[in-house]
Amino acid sequence: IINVENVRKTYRMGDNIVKAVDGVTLNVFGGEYLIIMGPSGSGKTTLMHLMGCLDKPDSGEIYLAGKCVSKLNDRDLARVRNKMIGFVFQQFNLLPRLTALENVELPMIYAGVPRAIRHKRAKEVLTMVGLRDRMEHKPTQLSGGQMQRVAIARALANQPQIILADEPTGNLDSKSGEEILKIFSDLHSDGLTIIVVTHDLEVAANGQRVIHMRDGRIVSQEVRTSV
Amino acid sequence: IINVENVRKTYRMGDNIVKAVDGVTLNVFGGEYLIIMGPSGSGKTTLMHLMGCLDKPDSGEIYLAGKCVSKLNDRDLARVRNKMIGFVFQQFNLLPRLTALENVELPMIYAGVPRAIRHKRAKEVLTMVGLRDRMEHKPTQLSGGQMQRVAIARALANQPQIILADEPTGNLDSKSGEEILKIFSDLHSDGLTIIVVTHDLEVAANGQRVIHMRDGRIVSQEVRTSV
Ligand SMILES: Nc1ncnc2c1ncn2[C@@H]1O[C@H](COP(=O)(O)OP(=O)(O)OP(=O)(O)O)[C@@H](O)[C@H]1O
Ligand SMILES: Nc1ncnc2c1ncn2[C@@H]1O[C@H](COP(=O)(O)OP(=O)(O)OP(=O)(O)O)[C@@H](O)[C@H]1O
Ligand SMILES: [Mg+2]
Ligand SMILES: [Mg+2]
Repeated sequence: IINVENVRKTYRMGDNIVKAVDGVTLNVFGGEYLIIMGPSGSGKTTLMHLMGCLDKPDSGEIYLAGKCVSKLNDRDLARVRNKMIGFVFQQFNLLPRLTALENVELPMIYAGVPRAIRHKRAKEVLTMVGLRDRMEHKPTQLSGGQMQRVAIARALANQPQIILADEPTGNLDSKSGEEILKIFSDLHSDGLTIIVVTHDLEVAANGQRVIHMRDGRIVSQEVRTSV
Repeated sequence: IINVENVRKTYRMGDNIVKAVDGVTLNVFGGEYLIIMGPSGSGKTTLMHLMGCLDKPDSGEIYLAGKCVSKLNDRDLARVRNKMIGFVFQQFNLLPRLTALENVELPMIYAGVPRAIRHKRAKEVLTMVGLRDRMEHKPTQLSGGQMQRVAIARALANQPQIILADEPTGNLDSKSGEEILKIFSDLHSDGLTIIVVTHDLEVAANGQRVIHMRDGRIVSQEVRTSV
């Protein structure tokens, strides 16, 4: 469902060159539960942003459900992304002046979902992540783990086909983390494609395949052979 | 070295009341390595901000090295805090327009450290956390784990007596996390007081005492009896 073909992303700072993604080829099949691991700074977030069509590679191609992403204009790209992909950002990226509820409604507003329906759906996903009593709180009125759960709820709001979650449990206690992983597993059973960046081996244990990155490249992968 | 006496912090939002810290009494002895754990939203960050004198309780008292914090004026409080406490924020709180190096120099500028000395010290602590090649990067040019390490370096810059670290390894791979914990252990051997909020049991294993919070209160504690 996502094909990454020899993709590169380089940052230039004066004379300094950072090869954040340095030739990555990766094929994610529809319905896969993929885990991405690797040291801090190895390029995981950069790769996730390229796969989620939030950023363009300097070379190579990205295909989303067979469509070549670089051939889409910005408006079509935004529309496809909004419809197919739910992205959980490592730094949450919540809008500070909106409540938790309004933050979760945002992707649905963009998708043209009628007010009553998106209101109901936003409450539903916030309740799913345990934030029923925090819907009217703004991000500065939430704990770190609560902000992370709002970011997760927002990614689920539009019922996307693909979830890209960048370290979704880093700020959560083990119980809250397990609840989130259960949500992901249930969605995976429903047929969604789940891609999770994590540093946590217990999170990684939920995936079907684990790829390891180092210095902008994929250096190894393991495929789970059990049921 | 820090005494928390029946401290309360309540947030009011319209008719809603959130008892973030609901009567906490805690005595941290000088040189202790204390771990604070608890579910998301249980009040850990709020308690840390009160202990670090970044916030004032609604009731109860806080004593820092024997001084009653509420009796200090803002300027004296800021000076004592800057000199004694290094705080690692859960959301890093880096200044986006400053480089990693400049962010780390900030507490030293405030303390009146001469330019050449603070420049050298900033480079030293950034190298300690593995960011020697990232000193000129601004926060938006850093990975999540790199930002977290800049926040840690900044907390160490002024050689404080107390380190308050709010989930300092949440964005780090296990190797980078271990390097940070080694720094904390070394500082602890030098006599520093270390207080770490964490969700990670492996991090908790480094402490001498673990307190558990729930709904704004301390509900249990364990003291390590081995060497
Ligand atoms: N805008 C930028 N300019 C320069 N360098 C950048 C920029 N963004 C990222 N980098 C660098 O690219 C590398 C990869 O960053 P990335 O955020 O993808 O890492 P990561 O694997 O997600 O790390 P972490 O586990 O710490 O989140 C890092 O070394 C980072 O310093
Ligand atoms: N400014 C505020 N206004 C209203 N409620 C707040 C505010 N700040 C925090 N809260 C609430 O206070 C409670 C405690 O927050 P705190 O940040 O201390 O939790 P925490 O234990 O650090 O959680 P986490 O592990 O998720 O970081 C949370 O339920 C949060 O929603
Ligand atoms: Mg990252
Ligand atoms: Mg917190």
